[in-house]
Amino acid sequence: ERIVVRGCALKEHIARITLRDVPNKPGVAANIFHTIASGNVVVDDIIQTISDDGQYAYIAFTIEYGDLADAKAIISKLCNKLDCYETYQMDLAKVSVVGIGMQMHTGVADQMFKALAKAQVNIQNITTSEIKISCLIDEAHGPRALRVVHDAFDLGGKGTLLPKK
Amino acid sequence: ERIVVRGCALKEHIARITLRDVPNKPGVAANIFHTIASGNVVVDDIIQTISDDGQYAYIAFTIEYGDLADAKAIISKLCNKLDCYETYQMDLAKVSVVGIGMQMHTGVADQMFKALAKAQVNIQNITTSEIKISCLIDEAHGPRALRVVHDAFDLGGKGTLLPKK
Ligand SMILES: C[C@@H](O)[C@H](N)C(=O)O
Ligand SMILES: C[C@@H](O)[C@H](N)C(=O)O
Repeated sequence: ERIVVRGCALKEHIARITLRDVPNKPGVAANIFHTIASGNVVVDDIIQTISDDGQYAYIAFTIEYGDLADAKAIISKLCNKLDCYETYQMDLAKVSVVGIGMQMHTGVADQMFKALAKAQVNIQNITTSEIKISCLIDEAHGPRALRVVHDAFDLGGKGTLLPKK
Repeated sequence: ERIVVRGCALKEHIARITLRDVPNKPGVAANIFHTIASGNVVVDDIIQTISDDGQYAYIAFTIEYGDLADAKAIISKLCNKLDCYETYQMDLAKVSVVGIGMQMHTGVADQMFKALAKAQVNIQNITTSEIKISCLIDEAHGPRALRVVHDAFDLGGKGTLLPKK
């Protein structure tokens, strides 16, 4: 199937919170995101992987800078209760490629990651949806990453820079 | 902003491959997904988290059952070269909620995870996009998970079961 990459985008000023050694049992994610929702913290992306033995989960989610202080207060109490721990990372940006087509991920991932590799941009997190591949990177690499990805897919005038929220 | 959940879906017969202790250096993801693309393995979702000290990455991706044999041959060679290791999980399903609206993730995640928790369904992986939250679960829980999520959002006739590809 032909891959049609329609555009790319950059979102800046992102903070990431990662909960580590989270018990991998039913109900734990509900507890975490209910607590966060009640604290009025707006969560953008959520990524969860699990440990090799299935005992623990690692849940990373991104938020706006403005919510970081509230989030930290909520998360530290939560981690005490769940016996897990949290790490924070500021100054992140998300560079995304948007396209259409089933083979989207394998073919496009190859090209997008190659463009970032050539520009020596390290990929911290990856998430995908049917029409998009997103990478969390150091904010300092943001504009350059957008440019090299834009060029890799010959987007001409189609690339966009998302408005800073 | 009002959250409008439009529907939910279930995709069955999913296999997940997780690469663990992957060196977290520029170029490594490009190498991995170029190798996979050259082997004609179609990758669906990609999820990457990184270790606390930033040394290692954990990359999980889902594929169709049909590609598993080819993928195993490619991945074991790759892991030898990169000095990382891989784990496989079959019999997975992906239950998703599709909606519209910025607060989508925080409010909807809370409700979706609560519904799965009440049904004692364990969430193995989580990925989100602007309009969707997806959870990888045991395939055995698939139909039940779809039903409880469908009911939690009062979807009436809107829920869907994706065609088995
Ligand atoms: C870690 C968390 O996602 C857990 N597995 C749950 O189902 O809630
Ligand atoms: C692990 C891998 O994603 C690495 N960080 C890279 O940029 O390629």
